Amino acid sequence: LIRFEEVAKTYDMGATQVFALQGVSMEIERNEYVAIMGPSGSGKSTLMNIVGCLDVPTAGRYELNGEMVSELDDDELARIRNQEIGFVFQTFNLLPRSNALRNVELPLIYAGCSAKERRERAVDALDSVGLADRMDHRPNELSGGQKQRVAVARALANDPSIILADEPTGALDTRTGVEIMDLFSSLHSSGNTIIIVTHEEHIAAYCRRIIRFRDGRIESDEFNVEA
Amino acid sequence: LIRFEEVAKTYDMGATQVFALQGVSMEIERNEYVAIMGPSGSGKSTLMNIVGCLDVPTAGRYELNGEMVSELDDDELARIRNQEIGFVFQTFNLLPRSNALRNVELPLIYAGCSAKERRERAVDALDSVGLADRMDHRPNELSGGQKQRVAVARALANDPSIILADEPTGALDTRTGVEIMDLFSSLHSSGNTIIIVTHEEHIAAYCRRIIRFRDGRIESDEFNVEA
Ligand SMILES: Nc1ncnc2c1ncn2[C@@H]1O[C@H](COP(=O)(O)OP(=O)(O)OP(=O)(O)O)[C@@H](O)[C@H]1O
Ligand SMILES: Nc1ncnc2c1ncn2[C@@H]1O[C@H](COP(=O)(O)OP(=O)(O)OP(=O)(O)O)[C@@H](O)[C@H]1O
Ligand SMILES: [Mg+2]
Ligand SMILES: [Mg+2]
Repeated sequence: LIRFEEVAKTYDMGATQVFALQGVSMEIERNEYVAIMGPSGSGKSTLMNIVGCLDVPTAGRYELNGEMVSELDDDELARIRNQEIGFVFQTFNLLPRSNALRNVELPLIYAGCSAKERRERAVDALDSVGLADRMDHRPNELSGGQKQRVAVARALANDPSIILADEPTGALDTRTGVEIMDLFSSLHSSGNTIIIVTHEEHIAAYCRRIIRFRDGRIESDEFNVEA
Repeated sequence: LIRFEEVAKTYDMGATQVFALQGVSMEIERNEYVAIMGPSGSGKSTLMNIVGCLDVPTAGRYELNGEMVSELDDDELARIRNQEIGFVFQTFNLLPRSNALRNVELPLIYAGCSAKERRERAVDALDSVGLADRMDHRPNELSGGQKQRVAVARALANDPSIILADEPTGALDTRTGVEIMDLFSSLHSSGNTIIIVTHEEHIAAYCRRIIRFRDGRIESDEFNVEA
């Protein structure tokens, strides 16, 4: 499914360079449930942006379902993103002037869904994250945790086969966080591939495999025997 | 120092109303170290915005250092905010086109500091949160946790007597989070008043008092004997 070979990402800051990722090689099979952990600035979000075809590596090879992603054109990348991948951004990226329902409908518009089906699926997704009573609120009319739950609902609306979630419970209290993780776990048991960035051990405990990063490199990659 | 009497905040959404805060009465003395906890959507950020003079209550009285805040004009409110209060927002609110150093210098420009002193204090503040090597990065060139640490540095730069921090460690790994809390604890022991919103019990454990909210009301208000 996902294969990285010596992937690197370097940012050129003029006088200096930042090595966000260095020599990353890993494979993630279909229907895996993986946690990505590591200190602040260690390259986790950079990795997720590349896996999700939102950014390209500076060096190395990235293969997704047998296709060399670095050789695909923009249209093919957009097709993969829209059909295969649901993304929960660390910074939410909600449209400020659209309400919660509209924000969740957005990926369904690209997928060519009818207006009626779009609304039904968006309502279901918001209900599944406990926001049935906040659908007509715009982002500045929602609390921090509510904004995060809208971002999770948007990632689920299109029923993607790969879910990439960057700190999906960071702004949530423990109980709300557990509800979101139960949602991801049930998506995992129906066959989806789930990759979650978290710095909380009790969230990573839901996953089957934990890959730890430090300074842009894989520090460890272990199966989680408790899950 | 801070006295709330039956403070309420209601948002009028047209057909419905949202009761973000209802009948909140509390007192916080100078040099207290208080944690605010509660589920997502329970009114924590709404409370902090009112305490920080960034928003006004719909009903009730708010007294700060003996002055009735609801009767002050905008200039007086701005003076209190700039001199007395350092604020770490839940959504960071960094200026996107300014680098980390410039973002931290910002409150010092309003305080009338010389350019030389401004730069020195901003460099010190960024160094104290572990970002000496990211000063010339703009927000989109920083990781999530690094952005949060810039927001913390900005709140400290002006050496305020009251620090209001809304989830100051939410995007940080445990070790970086502990470093930030040690910073707050040393500010507390030099006489500052610190109020922290968090949903993590191990962060609240640093504080001397824990006030828990539910559905816009105070559910409990206890001293933390371990601290
Ligand atoms: N501008 C607004 N218009 C309408 N409703 C609002 C507005 N701002 C906040 N709310 C509502 O007020 C309630 C309290 O929000 P608040 O941001 O204080 O919650 P919180 O306790 O900080 O939650 P979180 O832990 O998720 O950050 C929420 O239910 C939210 O939807
Ligand atoms: N556009 C950019 N230009 C320059 N440097 C960048 C850019 N984006 C990220 N970086 C740097 O790359 C490194 C990795 O960033 P990344 O966002 O992947 O970290 P992270 O592991 O997600 O951290 P966090 O847990 O704080 O979110 C950081 O040191 C960051 O400062
Ligand atoms: Mg990140
Ligand atoms: Mg909040």
